[in-house]
Amino acid sequence: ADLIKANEKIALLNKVLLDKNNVKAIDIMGAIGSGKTTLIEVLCEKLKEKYRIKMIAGDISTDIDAERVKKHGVTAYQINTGRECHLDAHLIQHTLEEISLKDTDLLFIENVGNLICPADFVLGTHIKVVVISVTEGPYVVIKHPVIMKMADILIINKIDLAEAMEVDIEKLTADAKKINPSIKVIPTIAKTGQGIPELIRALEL
Amino acid sequence: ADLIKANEKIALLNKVLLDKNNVKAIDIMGAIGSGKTTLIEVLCEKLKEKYRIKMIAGDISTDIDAERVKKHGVTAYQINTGRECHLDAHLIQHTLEEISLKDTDLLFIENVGNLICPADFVLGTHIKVVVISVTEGPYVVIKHPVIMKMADILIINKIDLAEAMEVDIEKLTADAKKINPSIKVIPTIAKTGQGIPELIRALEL
Ligand SMILES: Nc1nc2c(ncn2[C@@H]2O[C@H](COP(=O)(O)OP(=O)(O)OP(=O)(O)O)[C@@H](O)[C@H]2O)c(=O)[nH]1
Ligand SMILES: Nc1nc2c(ncn2[C@@H]2O[C@H](COP(=O)(O)OP(=O)(O)OP(=O)(O)O)[C@@H](O)[C@H]2O)c(=O)[nH]1
Ligand SMILES: [Mg+2]
Ligand SMILES: [Mg+2]
Repeated sequence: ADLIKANEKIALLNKVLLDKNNVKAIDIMGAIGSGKTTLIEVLCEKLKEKYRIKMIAGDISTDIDAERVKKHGVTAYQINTGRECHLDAHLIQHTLEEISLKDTDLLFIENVGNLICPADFVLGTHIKVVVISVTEGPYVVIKHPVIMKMADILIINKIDLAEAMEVDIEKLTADAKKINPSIKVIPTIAKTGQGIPELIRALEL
Repeated sequence: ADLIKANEKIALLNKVLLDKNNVKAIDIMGAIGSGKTTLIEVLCEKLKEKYRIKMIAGDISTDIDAERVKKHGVTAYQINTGRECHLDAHLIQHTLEEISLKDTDLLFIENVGNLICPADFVLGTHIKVVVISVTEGPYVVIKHPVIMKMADILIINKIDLAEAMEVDIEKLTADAKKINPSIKVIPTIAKTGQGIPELIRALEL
């Protein structure tokens, strides 16, 4: 609880710094392999003409995600958290010191693949997104109420596999709205770009 | 680090108690929605004639998994961890007090859906299993070396979707063996029972 309070203080400082530099920051959380990086890749492709974009990737190990995003001509920074199951405001504060914020309009932060830990550690972003995949089964929303409550947008990805998984997207959406009535729910196929225009509108970009 | 040490002490006590009662315990960890409960359901169907089976399910919220397993005529206990991203030896110690161990041969423990936290909190089981799904993408093994190192068996589930996901099962297997040369890797389709006889042999059941 003390760790959470201390983290919130640093998150506020991060937000002040981002606002001072007119940088819009988006925290993209979600289950392991739900499609976070693919979504960021496709958003970079669609938005890099309009905004100067940078990205921070968090994983316990490897720099794979930052490297994937760099291929799209976007500056990306990788944080390895070691054994921590979430990014925290302090790690972001450090990385923000390396980034030229005055030359940045939009910052995507990809959190560690985990539906539990990131809920308790806000980073100081303007928008919080959670990505789940239909391949995780029908109970993934109701099983994770804490992260659903703190999210602004829920992306239900890999809907191309909904039929093979026998998962009902309407039911997942209803589950989310029951837990968090103001959450926006967007079904996507990150691989093909389906749902991305709607996501961009929801992100007000 | 102190928490991890303290947990190991209690885990040892759990193991002593299980051994005293001739109960074989298996910790089933894995990503969110990777197929842990489905695998336990199918193992219960195949093994309940041969062994007296009990199950403990861990989730931050809901009793869905314990209820699913009960439908197979197996006694199941649900632990809700609240905000904790993993089961721990202390929670298991408590639950073991409720279980009639002398009337039990085999205990399945389904850990919270998470590929990071459970690696640091052993429960006192005889076998540690990790379940991943091909739907999590090609990097899931190399991204989670800590849990791969401490596991005895890696189950690669949902191989029916490997083609749709363009994921190479051989590559995932090689990744695992590079991190942990003694790990046994078993591809499965929990939904249909494919790979289950091989899993039963690997579990020495
Ligand atoms: N079928 C299908 N596959 C997808 C879709 N979106 C992403 N994938 C695949 O899912 C796998 C995981 O995608 P990533 O973007 O790496 O997922 P992630 O959430 O960033 O994963 P981590 O950062 O490792 O937790 C990859 O093989 C992607 O190609 C989709 O809409 N449909
Ligand atoms: N296509 C396919 N789907 C599967 C397979 N095994 C399980 N599923 C489905 O995957 C979803 C999740 O399965 P579960 O058994 O609930 O997974 P879990 O790991 O217990 O999930 P959590 O406990 O919530 O982390 C369900 O819709 C299952 O029917 C498989 O081999 N192939
Ligand atoms: Mg990623
Ligand atoms: Mg389960």
